[in-house]
Amino acid sequence: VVRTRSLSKDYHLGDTVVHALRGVTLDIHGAEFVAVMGASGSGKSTFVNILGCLDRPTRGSYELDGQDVSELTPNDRAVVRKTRIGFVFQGFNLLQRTTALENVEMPLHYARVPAKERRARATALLAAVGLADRAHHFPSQLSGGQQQRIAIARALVNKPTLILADEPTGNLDSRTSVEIIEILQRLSDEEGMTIVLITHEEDIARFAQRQVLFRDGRIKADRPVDRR
Amino acid sequence: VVRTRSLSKDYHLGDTVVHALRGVTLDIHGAEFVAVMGASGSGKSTFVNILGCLDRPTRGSYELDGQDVSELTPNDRAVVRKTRIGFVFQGFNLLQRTTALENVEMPLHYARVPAKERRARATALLAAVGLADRAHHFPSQLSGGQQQRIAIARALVNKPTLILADEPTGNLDSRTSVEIIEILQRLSDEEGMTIVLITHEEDIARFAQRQVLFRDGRIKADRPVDRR
Ligand SMILES: Nc1ncnc2c1ncn2[C@@H]1O[C@H](COP(=O)(O)OP(=O)(O)OP(=O)(O)O)[C@@H](O)[C@H]1O
Ligand SMILES: Nc1ncnc2c1ncn2[C@@H]1O[C@H](COP(=O)(O)OP(=O)(O)OP(=O)(O)O)[C@@H](O)[C@H]1O
Ligand SMILES: [Mg+2]
Ligand SMILES: [Mg+2]
Repeated sequence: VVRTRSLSKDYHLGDTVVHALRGVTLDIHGAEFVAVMGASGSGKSTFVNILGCLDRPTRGSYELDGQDVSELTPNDRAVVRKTRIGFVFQGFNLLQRTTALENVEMPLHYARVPAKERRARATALLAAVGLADRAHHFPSQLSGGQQQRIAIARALVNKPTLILADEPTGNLDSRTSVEIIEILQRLSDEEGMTIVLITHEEDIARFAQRQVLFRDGRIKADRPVDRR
Repeated sequence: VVRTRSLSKDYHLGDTVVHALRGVTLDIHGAEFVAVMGASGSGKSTFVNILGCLDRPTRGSYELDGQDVSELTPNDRAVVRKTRIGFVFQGFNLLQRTTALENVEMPLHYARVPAKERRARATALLAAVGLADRAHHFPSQLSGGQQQRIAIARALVNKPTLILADEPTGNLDSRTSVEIIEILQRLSDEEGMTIVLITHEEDIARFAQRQVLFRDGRIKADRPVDRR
C-alpha cells in the first residue's frame, strides 16, 4: 500500500535548516497495523503527513497503491486524501462551528454519499466511540478526550483503506484508549484497513503488529510485536 | 492554598443539562503535588479551570489563599490569574503569531517585569525544557511535543504559587515526560509551588504525593501516593 524510498524533509527557518526526515525508506503492506514511535521532534508527524498527501518531501519518492503520488495533480492528490485516507490529527482539527455529528459526516460529503446514508454511518460511529448522546454539541462543549473521539469517528466514517492516527489516545484514559484501539485492531483484522498509528504509549503500541522507531529523522528500528 | 466546598457546574445545552461537577469538596495545601485522574468527561478540566479563575461554578464556594474568589472583581480575578497561577492547557493555547521565546515571556509582561529580566528568565526556562535552539521559531514550526514544552515553560516563568497542568505530557515521549515532571517535583519540594496536575498516565501520577480520582463530576477517591 505504502512504499517510500529515501524520503527527506528539510525546513528552512531563516539561517537554520531543520532536517525533519533524513532518508526514510519503508514499506507498509495492506491490512498491516504499524505503530510509529520515537522521541519528541524525531520526525513522526512529518513522515505521516507525507503519507497522507498533506505535505511533500524535499527529496525521495512515495508510492501509494503502486502509484507515484508526486505525479498526481494537486486536485488528484486532494481527492486521494479526502476519499481514501482517514486522519486523526495531533490537535484534533475539528470544525468549531459544526456539531459533532456534522464533523463526523464531513468526509462523506467529499465522497458524495447521499444525506440519509451520511447521517446513518456518522450516527453509528458516534455510538461506537461512546458519544451518541452528544451528537448535536459543538467541539467547544466537549472535553478534550471527547473531541479526540469525534476525530477518530471522523477518520473512520468513509471506510478508508489507510488510517493515519497521530497520538489518537493522548487525551484519553486507559480504558477508553483500549476501546478505541480495539476498534482499530478489528478494522485492520476484519476489514483490511491499513493503520499507521503514532503513539508514545507502550501499552497502546502493543496492539500493533509492528513497531517502527524514529530517531532524529531516521528509522532506527523496525520490529514485529510478539503478541497483542 | 485551595479550599472548595460543594462546587457544582452545570452546562445548559438546549434541553439538556450536563452536570460536569456535582458537589466537589477539596482542600489542597501549600507545596502539595496533587495528581487529578479520571475517565474522559469526568469533570477534571472543568474543576481545574475553576481553580484557575478561568470559569465560575454554578454553585459552591472557592477560597484561594484564604480569600473567597467570587468576591473579587473581574479585574482582580484577572490579576490573580495572570500573576499567581501558571497554566498548562490541554490544547497548549500558544499565541501563533509570536515566537517560542515571546510566548514564554508573556506572563512576565502582565507582571510588569523589566525587559532584560523577562528575556533572561524565559531563555533559562526554554533551556530547562530542552528548546533553547528553537527560541525564535513560531508554534507552527514546532512539533506537538515541542509546543507542549513551550506551554510548560510559560506556566513556570512567573514563579507562580499554584500551577495547574492539564495533561502536560500527553504528547511527550516517556523520557521527556519524566524530565518535565521531575522539574515540577523539584519546584514543589524546593520552592514550595503547589501543583495540580491532570493526567491519565499512571507512571506520571506516581510522581505526585496525592491522587484524587474523579468520576461523573464527583471525587471518588483521595489517597496519598506510597512512593515516588
Ligand atoms: N463549555 C462546555 N459546554 C458544555 N459542556 C461542557 C463544556 N465543557 C465541558 N463540558 C462537559 O462537561 C463534562 C466534563 O468535561 P471536562 O472537560 O471537565 O472533562 P475531563 O474530565 O477534563 O475530560 P477529558 O479527560 O476528556 O479531558 C463533559 O461531559 C463535557 O462534555
Ligand atoms: N512546519 C514546520 N516548520 C519548521 N519546522 C518544523 C515544522 N514541522 C516540524 N518541524 C520540525 O521538524 C522536526 C520534526 O517534527 P515532527 O512534528 O515530525 O516531530 P514529531 O516526532 O511528530 O514530534 P512530537 O512527538 O513532539 O509530536 C522538529 O524539530 C520540528 O520542530
Ligand atoms: Mg508529532
Ligand atoms: Mg480535560
